[in-house]
Amino acid sequence: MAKVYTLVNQKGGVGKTTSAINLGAYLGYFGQKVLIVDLDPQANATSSLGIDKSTVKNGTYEVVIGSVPIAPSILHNPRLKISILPASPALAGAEIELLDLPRREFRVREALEPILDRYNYILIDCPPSLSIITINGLIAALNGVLIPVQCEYLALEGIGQLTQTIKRVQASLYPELIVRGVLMTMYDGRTRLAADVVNEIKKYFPTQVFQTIVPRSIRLAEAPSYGLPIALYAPSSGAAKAYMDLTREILEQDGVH
Amino acid sequence: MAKVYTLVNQKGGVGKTTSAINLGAYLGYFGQKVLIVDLDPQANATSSLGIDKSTVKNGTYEVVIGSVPIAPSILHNPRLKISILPASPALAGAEIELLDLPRREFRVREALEPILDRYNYILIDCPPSLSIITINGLIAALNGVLIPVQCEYLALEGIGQLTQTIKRVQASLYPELIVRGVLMTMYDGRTRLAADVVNEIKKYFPTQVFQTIVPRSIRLAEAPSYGLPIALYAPSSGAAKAYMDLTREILEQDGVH
Ligand SMILES: Nc1ncnc2c1ncn2[C@@H]1O[C@H](COP(=O)(O)OP(=O)(O)OP(=O)(O)O)[C@@H](O)[C@H]1O
Ligand SMILES: Nc1ncnc2c1ncn2[C@@H]1O[C@H](COP(=O)(O)OP(=O)(O)OP(=O)(O)O)[C@@H](O)[C@H]1O
Ligand SMILES: [Mg+2]
Ligand SMILES: [Mg+2]
Repeated sequence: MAKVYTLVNQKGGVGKTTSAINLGAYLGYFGQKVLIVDLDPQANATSSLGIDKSTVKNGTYEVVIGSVPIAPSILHNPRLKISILPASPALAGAEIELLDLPRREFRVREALEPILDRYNYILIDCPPSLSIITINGLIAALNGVLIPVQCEYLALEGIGQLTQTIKRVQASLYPELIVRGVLMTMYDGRTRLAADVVNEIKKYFPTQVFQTIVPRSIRLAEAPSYGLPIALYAPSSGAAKAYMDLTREILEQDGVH
Repeated sequence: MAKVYTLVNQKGGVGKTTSAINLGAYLGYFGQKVLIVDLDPQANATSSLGIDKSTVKNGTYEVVIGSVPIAPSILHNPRLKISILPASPALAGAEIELLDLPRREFRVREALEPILDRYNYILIDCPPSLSIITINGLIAALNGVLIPVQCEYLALEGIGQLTQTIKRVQASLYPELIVRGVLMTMYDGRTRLAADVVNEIKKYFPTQVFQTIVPRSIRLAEAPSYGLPIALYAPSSGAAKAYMDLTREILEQDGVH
């Protein structure tokens, strides 16, 4: 039975997609069967794996809204040992369409059920908003949410809203929803601000901040232009080491050896 | 009569808020009367000017949805010579509420009408999405949109969707909507990727990319934690010079001396 983690933060550009791809790739590297689900209409997770989103016929939209079967819609990348349910351009229209559908908040969770036994890990990438698409991501997070937080001041501002939304979902739709972990990203040691933000976030989430902190590294911004995770693009970089450490930390906590 | 520019890009973390605040501050520095309108529920523009969003009673939500008069809701910052219509926490609920209101796409535009003659420039900051709040921002952009684009690969992916949305708004709701300019941000000279992205964007917008390119600078990430624009926080930095140059470029093109 797969562990399902959803990457969520409505603050934009904090490393949600980058963390989904690189954590996914290292989980594959450690022998886990991994599926990435791209819930973002921008389809950044899809293109980070070298897939042209305009060529995607059946993706997240078709599966979640159009009830196309999920298994044949999943693309496999043998080199990376990870699979992806890609985002097609139609996903941009899903916000409005989801509002009128039955069980509109549970569509992603229900779409994943038939394949939970085929993977060890499923990582869901969300857009930078707290809309119905992201609510679907929260309810599908069977093992909790991973919250990437950029080590910059403006990223602090949105944490309150995010935790309020999580509490609202726990109260009304999915009581077992948990925060699985908070990942500090884009840490730049040249400024005291980064350490201040880390300390602030640790006060907010005393037990959930991962020990691993991802440094700011231009290599991470270059890798998607080659359709590669950092593990293949720059395996000896500090950023690669950080995502490998994070993966080990998660596997250890999950009791996977 | 104010010139109204809206900063828009659904890709997260590309410098929309940073550009609204720092362009705004330098317009004030050059003697222009400036109003910032914070349309983002994260209220980053509000907090970048040192305002605690939880203390905001009447902000964008109350004016646009609750029909509270706009003028008394505007906060003035004498030191910066700029004013702001701040975002209050209630703005997070606006997405759903706007959908049922009459003239739901024109609420921001109509809310600004009574005060257009009090300012020289009005800059509207949007959230990272193409939702009804952002559509309001597009329709209120009397003099066009400013599109900040981060000089990184993933930021390229969303441009197609953004221009499609602009075309849809032109076709159905606001034919005179234009792209006033595209601002390249977070340029990091250490990687060839940045120059590649700039060239790619210039092919997409042959006549609209501003000459000024904003470099990646940690000073810009530090400034909001002090509630200051770069003009006051680090006036001799490369980032400050870039936003000053951008402001001059815009004033010159607008025929303001
Ligand atoms: N640790 C890092 N160091 C440097 N650059 C990074 C790092 N992590 C991500 N990036 C780059 O920063 C940008 C934002 O990251 P990413 O797109 O993963 O964030 P996101 O939260 O998914 O954004 P969105 O909110 O738009 O979905 C991308 O260009 C990415 O390549
Ligand atoms: N040129 C720059 N160099 C370095 N850091 C920058 C630069 N411009 C903005 N930043 C920082 O990068 C982060 C993202 O910028 P900002 O919040 O302005 O983007 P945004 O597009 O408004 O984000 P969102 O999509 O969440 O609204 C912030 O922490 C900001 O301080
Ligand atoms: Mg993303
Ligand atoms: Mg912003």
